[in-house]
Amino acid sequence: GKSMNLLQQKIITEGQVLSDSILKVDSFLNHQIDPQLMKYIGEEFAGLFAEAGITKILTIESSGIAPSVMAGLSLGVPVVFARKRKSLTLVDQLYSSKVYSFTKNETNEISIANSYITSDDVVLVIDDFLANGQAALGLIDIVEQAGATAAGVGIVIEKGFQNGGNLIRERGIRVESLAIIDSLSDGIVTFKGEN
Amino acid sequence: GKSMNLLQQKIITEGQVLSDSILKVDSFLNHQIDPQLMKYIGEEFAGLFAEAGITKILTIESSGIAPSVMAGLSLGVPVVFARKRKSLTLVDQLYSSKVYSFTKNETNEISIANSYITSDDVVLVIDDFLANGQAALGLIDIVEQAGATAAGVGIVIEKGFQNGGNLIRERGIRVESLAIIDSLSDGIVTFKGEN
Ligand SMILES: Nc1nc2c(ncn2[C@@H]2O[C@H](COP(=O)(O)OP(=O)(O)O)[C@@H](OP(=O)(O)OP(=O)(O)O)[C@H]2O)c(=O)[nH]1
Ligand SMILES: Nc1nc2c(ncn2[C@@H]2O[C@H](COP(=O)(O)OP(=O)(O)O)[C@@H](OP(=O)(O)OP(=O)(O)O)[C@H]2O)c(=O)[nH]1
Repeated sequence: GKSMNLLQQKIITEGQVLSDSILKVDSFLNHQIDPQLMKYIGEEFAGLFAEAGITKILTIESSGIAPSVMAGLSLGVPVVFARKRKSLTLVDQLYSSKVYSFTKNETNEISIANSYITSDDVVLVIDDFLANGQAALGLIDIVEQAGATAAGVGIVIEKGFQNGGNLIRERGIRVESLAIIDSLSDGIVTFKGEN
Repeated sequence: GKSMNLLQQKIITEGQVLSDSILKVDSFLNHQIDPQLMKYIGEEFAGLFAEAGITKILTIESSGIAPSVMAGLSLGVPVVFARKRKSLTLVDQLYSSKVYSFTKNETNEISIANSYITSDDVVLVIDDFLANGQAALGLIDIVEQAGATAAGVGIVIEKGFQNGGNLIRERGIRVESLAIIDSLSDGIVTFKGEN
């Protein structure tokens, strides 16, 4: 079949399928980080959104930060990460959004200080995983509260068998995922387009 | 006086002195991130520790991630970030350390999966702020639990008027801080070496 890109190769060689719905990639994305891979990922996002007039990247702590900072480096724009909890200095006027967790059956609030996103911003939302899509929708909601433009969403790994991708695309927002997983059944990673 | 480096200039022009002991730099380090500045910071750390045989960088979520990933890119080594809370995939054997917060008067546990640090590792610990030093000491404790070598600590902003720097240096561990603040009194940032 088609040659696999570097990210897909890393998923196959280092990823661990924990269940039919969970892929563990702690060795290069979610706990240990491969900086050179992050740089490639950032350059990939930058290339995909090069013509979109991006002025800012929005992400969420913690795993979204590394891919976002590399994309921001390539695009020459700042990166803002939403906080899940109050921090020592997050004392300003905030944009907040509720994010529901199916796994935990609970709703949490994510926040961004309003000084870091304005209605002039053209925003690229970036995150590591796209699963149920609630975090990405929360970031898009913040973009809209600020009156800014959501130019699109960049995702490292999309689980195509979950609904997040549908939820965002049916709103007319562009989603670019560097790897799309069709299935994790029987301990096997199947990418979209493979059979 | 001496010419200021880029980081010091950003602190002076964008930093907000919130109290005699707290400097807010949310516009480029702790909430919004300036990727190019992070790249310079990473290159600075890489240069300082170029001869140390570093095999791994250890940091802690969230603000330590961006400077660490850029340092890891320059040094060509992986970055591992300690988790403050359980994550979906942090299910392995862990090294953990208790970290006391003076501000909150509480102790929390930070953890790293033991597969990501071994006794062969020569570790550079990196964090954004050095204040009371408890987080850095917790990371050093994890390095020692793993039987690895703590080559040193890289800090973006050290508050020299707090005890963290002393605590680490008196253990014979090298600390390299890119900016050292002697005082935040009267709303003014005074760097070490200025009067
Ligand atoms: N490794 C891995 N992670 C997955 C997978 N599917 C979802 N996640 C992540 O798990 C976390 C679960 O999020 P929840 O808010 O509980 O959402 P959910 O149950 O509705 O999916 C999120 O991490 P997060 O909040 O982004 O955490 P952090 O890593 O940024 O701290 C999400 O990115 C998967 O297949 N593999
Ligand atoms: N902006 C700013 N932050 C400071 C300053 N002094 C300490 N901090 C940060 O505040 C947080 C307070 O840590 P605590 O664990 O409560 O420790 P402490 O009271 O003993 O200092 C830490 O952030 P953290 O856990 O690293 O949070 P995160 O940003 O990584 O999420 C630390 O880096 C300061 O002068 N300015």
